[in-house]
Amino acid sequence: TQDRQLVDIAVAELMISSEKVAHVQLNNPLEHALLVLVKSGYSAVPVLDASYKLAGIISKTVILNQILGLERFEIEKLSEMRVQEIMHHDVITITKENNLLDGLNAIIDNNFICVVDEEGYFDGILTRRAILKQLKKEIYS
Amino acid sequence: TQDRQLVDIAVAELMISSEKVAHVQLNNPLEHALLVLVKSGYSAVPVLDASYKLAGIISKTVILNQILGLERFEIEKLSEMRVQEIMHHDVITITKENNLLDGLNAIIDNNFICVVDEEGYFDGILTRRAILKQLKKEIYS
Ligand SMILES: Nc1ncnc2c1ncn2[C@@H]1O[C@@H]2COP(=O)(O)O[C@H]3[C@@H](O)[C@H](n4cnc5c(N)ncnc54)O[C@@H]3COP(=O)(O)O[C@H]2[C@H]1O
Ligand SMILES: Nc1ncnc2c1ncn2[C@@H]1O[C@@H]2COP(=O)(O)O[C@H]3[C@@H](O)[C@H](n4cnc5c(N)ncnc54)O[C@@H]3COP(=O)(O)O[C@H]2[C@H]1O
Repeated sequence: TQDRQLVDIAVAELMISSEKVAHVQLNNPLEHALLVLVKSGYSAVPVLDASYKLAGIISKTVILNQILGLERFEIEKLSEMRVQEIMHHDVITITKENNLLDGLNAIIDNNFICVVDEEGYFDGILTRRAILKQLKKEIYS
Repeated sequence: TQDRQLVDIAVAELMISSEKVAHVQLNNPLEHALLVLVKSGYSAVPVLDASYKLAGIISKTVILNQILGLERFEIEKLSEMRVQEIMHHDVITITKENNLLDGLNAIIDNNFICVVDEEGYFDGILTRRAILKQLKKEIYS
């Protein structure tokens, strides 16, 4: 019975839809990506291409790793390099029609999961917070 | 019945104990803290004082915000400033004797929760991943 409820909840009901998701573009310089991440406060955000298809994920860690030289932080690399060169390419995805249980499986090892349609267009993100809130609801009801 | 199981699981069983937790000291320069965060890959870690009591939490965002000047990233501030000056002071905590449900409530808005004893000594951290894995176990059994 508990199980039945969880598979009835679609990702679409829980996700943050694309217009509310901070993101960067493939060809942005790292400097812009780092600014977006610092201003938004997020540790990582999706990377989209010009047609709004999902291309990858970029994180503060990966940008900082790039500029961490042997002697100092090589700040000049931030304007020389592009998001596309260092982002994570293999991104786990799910669809709006998947359910909470599918999402739970994917979210064990990831802060958030990108939601895409069959053509790869970016629909939004499913966050750990959304899943935890729903599970807490189920537990207390 | 489901509820009973969750309140039976102590934080002690789920947490990452202190010796496995990456952390920094109150008086470390920001440069050291940023290196620990970049090398470990974590977005934020606990801050301890010299006697291993919990003092706060430091994140990449807060360090990067400090050095983000109007014109450029002010890298020199990294060696001039200390963790203590910019860390989050008001940190939510729980104890080893609390249970999973207490942890679930606290973890909705936080990536991890610090576990301390009555004197404030740092015992470990309870992560979202640990809670999600346990909830998944409960659901599938
Ligand atoms: N501005 C803010 N206001 C209130 N709470 C905040 C916040 N920024 C972060 N948090 C809290 O910290 C958690 C971890 O955020 P983080 O940036 O590491 O990791 C985030 C971030 O990488 C991404 N994310 C969340 N919302 C996003 C958005 N609107 N746009 C882009 N990425 C987002 O999904 C991850 C998991 O998010 P989740 O909500 O589960 O968990 C968030 C949330 O509980
Ligand atoms: N080196 C690594 N190996 C494998 N997976 C990794 C990893 N680094 C990060 N992850 C994955 O990314 C999630 C978010 O990590 P984040 O660093 O933002 O946020 C982390 C970090 O701030 C802190 N944390 C976790 N383990 C820690 C440790 N051993 N020492 C210090 N802080 C830790 O707790 C937060 C939540 O961790 P959680 O495990 O729930 O969730 C982790 C985990 O699923």
